Amino acid sequence: EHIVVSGCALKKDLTRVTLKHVPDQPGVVAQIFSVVGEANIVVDDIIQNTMEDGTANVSFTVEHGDVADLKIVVDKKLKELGGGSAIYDANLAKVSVVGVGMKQSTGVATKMFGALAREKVNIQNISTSEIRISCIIAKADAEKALKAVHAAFDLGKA
Amino acid sequence: EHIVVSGCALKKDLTRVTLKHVPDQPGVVAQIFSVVGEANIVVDDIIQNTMEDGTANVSFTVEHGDVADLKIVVDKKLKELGGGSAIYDANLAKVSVVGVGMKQSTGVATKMFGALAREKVNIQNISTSEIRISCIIAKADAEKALKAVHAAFDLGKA
Ligand SMILES: C[C@@H](O)[C@H](N)C(=O)O
Ligand SMILES: C[C@@H](O)[C@H](N)C(=O)O
Repeated sequence: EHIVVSGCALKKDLTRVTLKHVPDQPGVVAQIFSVVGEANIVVDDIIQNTMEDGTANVSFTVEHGDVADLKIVVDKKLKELGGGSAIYDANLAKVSVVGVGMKQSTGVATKMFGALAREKVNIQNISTSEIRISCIIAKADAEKALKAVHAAFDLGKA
Repeated sequence: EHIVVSGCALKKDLTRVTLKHVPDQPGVVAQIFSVVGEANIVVDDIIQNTMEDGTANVSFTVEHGDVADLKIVVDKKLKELGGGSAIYDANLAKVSVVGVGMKQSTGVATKMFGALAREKVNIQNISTSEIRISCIIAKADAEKALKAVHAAFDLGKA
């Protein structure tokens, strides 16, 4: 049987920007991330869902740092775009399972979600790829979440 | 200067499930993906945003296949969970930029979004990792989107 999951990781210094109900039209995210980049803000993950009602929700994480600058450029751009509101949240952590071929391996994500659920850790954001499944959770849950995922995948053994 | 982007890819056979307003409580996604897995449905990407109002929006893609089975298990689980509605959409494509170290390289995502914006391609979902930035778009935009991204990153040259 393949060993698919090779490790887990925890990131505690991050700020999440949640943009609710931005206009779901071409050019919107190009403009938003363009001004964020011009302000020299380094973006970590980007997640977008469409609400299929003319609006979309975009979340992105940045390294802790100058949230004041971030707010200025994002709020200004949302005004120009004529829609959407921004919530800034720094009381977070990102717990990840790292491995290879994780999509073909059905059940890896479910196992991670189950481990967090058993510890009553609420999952706020999810982002997946072949090599990483990440969940954003409350900072207070960070250590408990890491332990739970570590145990669920037997990562303690060499 | 680093060559960060090594290629782009297009996936045209996928179905997206958009779950709007699911209860934002521990155990919810563990249950949803558990029943999806039990029905032998292979999940591709999972994206979740929190609405910070007690509900969350979860999108996931599956290989084209038995959407009928998928609907049965998902609709049943949402009823049990007491909240949320599901939209199933197969008229989609996923265009991706593939590379390494793409997060440190500010501007790769913005460049991709800009390329799609100039072609008036609407981005419905976004998911990013260090090795891949993926955008879900309308199937009708697939070829135009791939060409635009290919050109933006000069991928035609050997
Ligand atoms: C919401 C945003 O992604 C928009 N659909 C765009 O293409 O830019
Ligand atoms: C919405 C869903 O992710 C929920 N927050 C959970 O932890 O399962």
